[in-house]
Amino acid sequence: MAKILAVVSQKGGVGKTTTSVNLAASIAALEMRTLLIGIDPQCGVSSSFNFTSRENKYGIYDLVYYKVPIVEVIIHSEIKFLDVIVSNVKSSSEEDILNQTMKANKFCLKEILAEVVKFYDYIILDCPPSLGAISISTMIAADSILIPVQGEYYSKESLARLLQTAKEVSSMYNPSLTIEGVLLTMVDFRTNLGKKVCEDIRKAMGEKVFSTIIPRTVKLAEAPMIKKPIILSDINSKGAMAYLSLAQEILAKNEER
Amino acid sequence: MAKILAVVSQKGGVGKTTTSVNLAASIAALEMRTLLIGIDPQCGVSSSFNFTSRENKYGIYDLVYYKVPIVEVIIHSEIKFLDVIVSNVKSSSEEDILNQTMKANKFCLKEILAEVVKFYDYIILDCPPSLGAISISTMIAADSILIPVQGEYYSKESLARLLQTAKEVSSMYNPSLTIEGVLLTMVDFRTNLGKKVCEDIRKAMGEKVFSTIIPRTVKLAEAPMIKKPIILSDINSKGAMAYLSLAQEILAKNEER
Ligand SMILES: Nc1ncnc2c1ncn2[C@@H]1O[C@H](COP(=O)(O)OP(=O)(O)OP(=O)(O)O)[C@@H](O)[C@H]1O
Ligand SMILES: Nc1ncnc2c1ncn2[C@@H]1O[C@H](COP(=O)(O)OP(=O)(O)OP(=O)(O)O)[C@@H](O)[C@H]1O
Ligand SMILES: [Mg+2]
Ligand SMILES: [Mg+2]
Repeated sequence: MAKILAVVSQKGGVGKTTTSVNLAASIAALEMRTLLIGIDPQCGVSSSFNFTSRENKYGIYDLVYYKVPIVEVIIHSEIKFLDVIVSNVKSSSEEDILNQTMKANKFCLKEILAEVVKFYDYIILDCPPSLGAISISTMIAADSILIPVQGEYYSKESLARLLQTAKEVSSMYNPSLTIEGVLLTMVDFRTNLGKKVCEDIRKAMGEKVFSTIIPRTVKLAEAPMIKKPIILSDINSKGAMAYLSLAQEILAKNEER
Repeated sequence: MAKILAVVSQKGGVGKTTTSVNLAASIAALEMRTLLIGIDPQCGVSSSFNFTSRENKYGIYDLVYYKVPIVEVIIHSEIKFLDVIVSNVKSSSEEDILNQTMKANKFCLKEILAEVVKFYDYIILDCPPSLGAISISTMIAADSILIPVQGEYYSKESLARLLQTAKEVSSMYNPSLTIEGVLLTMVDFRTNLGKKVCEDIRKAMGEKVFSTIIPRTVKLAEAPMIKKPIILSDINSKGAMAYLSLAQEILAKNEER
């Protein structure tokens, strides 16, 4: 039975897509069967790989709205144990339709994933920068949430709002939803700001903060332009090592599954 | 008659709030009467100032949903010519209500701003990271849109989708909507990536790209923690000079108004 992880934050540009893509690739590199799904209508996941237009033909929109069978939508990536479903939403009206469909049936994603949980060890869901219907329905389908926090800016109010929403989702729709952890991303160790945010977060979230910290590196900033997960483009870089260590930390925590 | 500028991008973390706050503060420093409105339910604008809870009492939510008179909601900031309206959305259910209200009456923001355009020279609107009902209704109320593009990552698809949405808004609801310009933000001049993105953007958008480029600086990354626009916390910093030069560029372009 796969562990389903949703990567969520309503704050934009904190590294949700970068974390989803590189964590999924790293878990697959550790030989765990992994499915990465780009739920975010901004198509961040599809622009992180070099899939052909034939491979990208179907995506989350077809799955949820046209009810295309999930096996038609799954793309086998060049990493052995990594499969991907992209978000192929092509316009804001399609985004609106996806939003309305997931608002009308909050459990639609959970029902779709139920068909494939037995084929995978981990399923990673990349969410849009909001706490609207798409993110809510994704949290209903998930076992736990991973919250990226940018190492240069930490807002107590926005973390509190996210935790409150997760609590509401768990009390109303998904009692087993837990917090996998808070991940510090884009941390620049040379500045005082980086050190201060790490301290503030550990004070607020204690044990829940992953010991792995993702540093700000040029190679991770470039990764979307190269259209490859960092473990494929530069396995020895600081970014690749950080995401591999995060994957190991998550596997160790979930070993008893 | 005020010029109404919406700062829009569906990509998260590209510098929409940083640009709205610092551009509004810089235009006010040039002695133009300026109103900054935080439309984004994530409250980015309110966390960029140090307003008291009494001042923050009302916001865009009260304006649009409870129809509180706009003069009750306007906050006079410590910068002489700068007034602010914050987004005081406190939960995801309030965010949903705001979304539904602006979807039901796309012109609600335009009707509200019509009451105050005569009191200001510039009105700056900070949008959420999406192209849903809130951003659409904001583009209907605006004269032009300013599009921040992060200097480390430029996606042709996501810029194309934004331009397409702006074209649809202008053909259906707001024929006078124009593009004020594309602003390169967080540019790191030391890397090849920064230079490549600047070249790609100028190729795609030519004249529409502002000659002012906003560099990536630690002081701008810290600004949300200091809760002050950068021209107040450090007028001599590269970030403050860049936003002042952007303000001058926009005023010069709109001089004939
Ligand atoms: N550790 C890092 N070091 C440097 N740059 C990074 C790092 N992580 C992410 N980035 C860059 O920061 C930008 C934002 O990252 P990303 O798109 O993953 O965030 P997001 O939270 O998914 O954004 P959105 O809210 O739009 O979905 C991208 O340009 C990415 O390349
Ligand atoms: N020029 C800059 N140099 C360094 N850091 C910057 C710069 N501009 C913005 N930042 C930082 O990048 C982060 C994202 O900026 P900001 O919040 O303005 O983006 P946004 O587009 O409004 O995000 P959202 O999509 O969540 O609304 C913030 O932590 C901010 O401090
Ligand atoms: Mg993303
Ligand atoms: Mg913002």
